[in-house]
Amino acid sequence: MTKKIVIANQKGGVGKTTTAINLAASISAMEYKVLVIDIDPQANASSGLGIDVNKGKNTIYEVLIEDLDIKKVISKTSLHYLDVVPAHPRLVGAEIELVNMIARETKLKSAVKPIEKDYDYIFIDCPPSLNVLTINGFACADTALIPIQCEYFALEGLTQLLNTIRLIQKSINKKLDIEGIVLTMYDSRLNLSKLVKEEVVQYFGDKVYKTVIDRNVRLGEAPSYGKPIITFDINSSGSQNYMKLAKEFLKNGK
Amino acid sequence: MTKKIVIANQKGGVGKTTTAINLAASISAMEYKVLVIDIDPQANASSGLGIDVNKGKNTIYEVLIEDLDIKKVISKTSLHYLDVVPAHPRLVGAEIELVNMIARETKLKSAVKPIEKDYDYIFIDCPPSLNVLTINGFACADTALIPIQCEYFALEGLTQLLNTIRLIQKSINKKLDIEGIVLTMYDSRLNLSKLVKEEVVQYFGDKVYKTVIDRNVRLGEAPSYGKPIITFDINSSGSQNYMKLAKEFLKNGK
Ligand SMILES: Nc1ncnc2c1ncn2[C@@H]1O[C@H](COP(=O)(O)OP(=O)(O)OP(=O)(O)O)[C@@H](O)[C@H]1O
Ligand SMILES: Nc1ncnc2c1ncn2[C@@H]1O[C@H](COP(=O)(O)OP(=O)(O)OP(=O)(O)O)[C@@H](O)[C@H]1O
Ligand SMILES: [Mg+2]
Ligand SMILES: [Mg+2]
Repeated sequence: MTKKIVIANQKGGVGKTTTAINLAASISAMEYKVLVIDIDPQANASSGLGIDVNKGKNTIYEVLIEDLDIKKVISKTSLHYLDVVPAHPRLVGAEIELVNMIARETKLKSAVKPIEKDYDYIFIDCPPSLNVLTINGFACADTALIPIQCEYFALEGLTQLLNTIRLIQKSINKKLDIEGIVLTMYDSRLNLSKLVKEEVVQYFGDKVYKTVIDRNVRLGEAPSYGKPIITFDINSSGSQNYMKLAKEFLKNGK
Repeated sequence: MTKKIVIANQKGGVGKTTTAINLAASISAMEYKVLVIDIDPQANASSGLGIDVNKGKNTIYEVLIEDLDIKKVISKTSLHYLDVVPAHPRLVGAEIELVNMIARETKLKSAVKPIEKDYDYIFIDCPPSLNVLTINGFACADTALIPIQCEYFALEGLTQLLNTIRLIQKSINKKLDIEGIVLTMYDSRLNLSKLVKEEVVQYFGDKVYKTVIDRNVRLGEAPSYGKPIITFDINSSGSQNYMKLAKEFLKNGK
């Protein structure tokens, strides 16, 4: 049974894309079939998985706005069990283009239906906002995985994010649940990291993954080679953290 | 003559808010009258300057959507020469609410006109997207100041940002110019920081400020006390960096 997980947080730069790429890659390394769908106009998950975004051939834009069959845009990655549906900067206009469409919030959900059974896990990477693209991600998913950066501002947006999830649960996706909360860019030398971690664990309890993603420069370098961390530097703490997260994610799912 | 500067970059978490708060505060410390206008629904610049966002009294939302006089929402900060126009999470709906309004892109520009002469500098903090709120910021401003985080993904979004600025210059704001590019979260121990810096200087030449903002945890701690760095920890490298940037900014303006 396929599981669809949206990776969302409207706060910018908290590690959504880094988590989408590396959690998906680590799970695919255990021979589960995994798909990453990039719905962010920045297309960072696409380029981080080796797609040349400027080639600009068919992307999620054509799927959402021109009803192109999603099978036509699925691309291979450097990992055998990992595919990606790339985004493109032209997606910036989707907010306005979708406004007057019928069922604009469930475009992604309908587009994904025919290919769901081909994958064990589908991860959706969202832009840093609560716009119609992110809402499409929430409407399509079974659960939401929320990266939280160990910074003060990252705490401030949580109430807004939870309110949005509640609204989605009441209206367009009754079964949406929280998959888990992952702390990112943790630096054990900093009080700020420890304080934020304490607050998040107090707020969310056992929804918070035991695995914490430490700050590790190799995670920032890997995307410039178009590779997930597991193929870029398997011995780095970043790679080990994401492999550990993958195992905890799979265990929770049982 | 008042100068209005929009601080924008659709990439998330690059230091837009941290730059808006601390550059404005440093300039106000030199006894220039400065206003920060927060147009991000996250309202981080508002809380970072000591505003209790949940009190929810009148904010930029009422100014943009209900044509409230901006004078009614200007709030004091802990610094004598620094005021702030706060935002609120309800601004999330502004994208849809503004869609059918006439002159939706220049709402902020008209709202600010009556109070411009009361300030020497007005800084506008934008959300991490190129939506109608950010476009209002671009339409209102004389120049755009672009923070770039010393990370690979931060480079990727530059073309999209420059394309948007060019579109704005051709249509709604012919005089919009680039004020400057500031490198943020620089870590001199990391190759990644050095590589990104080289690329940015190669791309933008002397538009790049000589002052680089180093990664400094005190910049991340200050907002939890609702204070700019200059009043939170004036001896920190973060405070010294932003004071230096303020001097360079003022010198360029001459
Ligand atoms: N654990 C980590 N250690 C070091 N750097 C990291 C880590 N996680 C992410 N980064 C870097 O921090 C930056 C922000 O991360 P990322 O782009 O994944 O966040 P995001 O939430 O997807 O951003 P956006 O809101 O723009 O979509 C990136 O440059 C990334 O390479
Ligand atoms: N030079 C720095 N050193 C250390 N931490 C920093 C620095 N600049 C910003 N930060 C921290 O990094 C995080 C991101 O910065 P900030 O929120 O200012 O970025 P932003 O571009 O405004 O984000 P958003 O895209 O969500 O609006 C914040 O938690 C902030 O406190
Ligand atoms: Mg991202
Ligand atoms: Mg901000």
